[in-house]
Amino acid sequence: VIKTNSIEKIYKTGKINVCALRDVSIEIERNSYNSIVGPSGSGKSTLLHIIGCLDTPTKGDYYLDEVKVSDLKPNKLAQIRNKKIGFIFQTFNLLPNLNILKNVELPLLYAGVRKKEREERSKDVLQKVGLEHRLKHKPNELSGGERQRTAIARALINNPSIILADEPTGNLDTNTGKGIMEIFNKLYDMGHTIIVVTHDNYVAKRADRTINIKDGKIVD
Amino acid sequence: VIKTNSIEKIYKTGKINVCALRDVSIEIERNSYNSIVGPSGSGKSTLLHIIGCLDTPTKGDYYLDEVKVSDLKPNKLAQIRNKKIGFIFQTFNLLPNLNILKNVELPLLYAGVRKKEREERSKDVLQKVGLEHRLKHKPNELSGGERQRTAIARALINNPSIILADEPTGNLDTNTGKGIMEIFNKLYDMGHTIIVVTHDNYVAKRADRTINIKDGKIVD
Ligand SMILES: Nc1ncnc2c1ncn2[C@@H]1O[C@H](COP(=O)(O)OP(=O)(O)OP(=O)(O)O)[C@@H](O)[C@H]1O
Ligand SMILES: Nc1ncnc2c1ncn2[C@@H]1O[C@H](COP(=O)(O)OP(=O)(O)OP(=O)(O)O)[C@@H](O)[C@H]1O
Ligand SMILES: [Mg+2]
Ligand SMILES: [Mg+2]
Repeated sequence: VIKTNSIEKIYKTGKINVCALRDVSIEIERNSYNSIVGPSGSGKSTLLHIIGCLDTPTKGDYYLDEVKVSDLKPNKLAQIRNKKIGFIFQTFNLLPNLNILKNVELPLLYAGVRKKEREERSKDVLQKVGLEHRLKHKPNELSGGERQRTAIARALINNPSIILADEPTGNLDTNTGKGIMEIFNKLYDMGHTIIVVTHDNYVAKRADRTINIKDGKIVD
Repeated sequence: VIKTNSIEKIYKTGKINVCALRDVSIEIERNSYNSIVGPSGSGKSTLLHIIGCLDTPTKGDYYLDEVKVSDLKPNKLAQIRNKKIGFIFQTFNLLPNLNILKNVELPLLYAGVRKKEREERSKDVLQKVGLEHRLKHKPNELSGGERQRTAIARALINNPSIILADEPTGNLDTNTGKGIMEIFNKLYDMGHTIIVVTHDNYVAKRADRTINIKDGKIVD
């Protein structure tokens, strides 16, 4: 379902040039459970952003469901993203001025779902991640792990076929983290495709396949 | 060196009232290595902020080096903080418009250290955490784990006697995390007092003493 062909990503900011990914070619099958591991700064988040249609490579091609995504215009890219992909950011990226009930509703708002249904589904997924007692809190009125779980809830609410998670348990104690892994397991059983970037060995081991990255390259 | 007496912390925001800590009384000795563990949302960051003079309790007293800190005015509190405490935030709290060399210099700037020495010491501690090749990057031009290491460098540059670390390895792979733990070990050997909030069992086990928190209370 996901196919990258010699992806290269160079960040160019002012005088700074950083080659974050070089010659990355991977194929990920539908309904597979994958983990991406590697040292800090090795290019994992960069790769996940390209797979998630949130960034474009400087060289190479990316095919999602056989469509050459690397060629698409921004609004077409956004459409595909909203429909097919649930992205959990390493830095959560919650909107600071909305409470978490409204933050989690956002993907449904973009999908044109009506208010009453949005609210019910938002409450439902927030209850799944153990945050039903925090619905009216804004992100800065939460603990680190509660913000992380809010980001997880928002990524899952639209039932996307592809779930991309960047360090989803980094701020969670072992038990709460296991609860999140159980949610991912259920989604995998229901046919979803899962890609988790993680430093947590427990999380990496549950994947069928682990992709190793070092200095922007895939290694075995 | 640190003594809290029946600390209570209630967050009051609009209609929301959350009791984050209740009746917390702990004593921490000079030159000890402590970890604080507990479920997500249990009050760990709240307790660390009070110990770090970044927040005040709603009830109870806090003594730092036998001074009743809970009574002090904000500017006196800031003085003590800058001199004695190095705080590593769970959310890093780096200044977005400064590169990391300048971000890490900040505690020395407040301490009145001259430009040339600030720059040398900043480079030195950034090299210790493996970021010598990223000095001119701003925080948004870094990976998650690189931001975390920048926050660690900034907390350590003034050689504070008390180091408070909130989930310092949450975004780091095992090897990079071990490197950070080595730095903490050396500081402990040199007489510093260390308190680490962590979900990482490896990190918690290295402490001489572990404080368990659940629902805002200390448990055994
Ligand atoms: N500004 C605030 N207003 C209201 N409630 C808050 C505020 N900040 C934190 N809380 C609540 O206080 C409780 C304790 O928060 P704290 O950040 O101390 O937890 P924690 O143990 O550090 O959690 P984690 O492991 O997830 O980082 C949480 O349940 C949180 O929702
Ligand atoms: N906007 C940017 N400009 C310049 N360099 C960047 C930018 N964003 C990231 N980098 C660099 O690209 C490299 C890869 O970053 P990436 O975020 O993909 O790493 P990562 O593997 O996710 O690391 P971590 O495990 O620490 O989160 C890093 O060394 C980083 O410094
Ligand atoms: Mg990353
Ligand atoms: Mg916390």
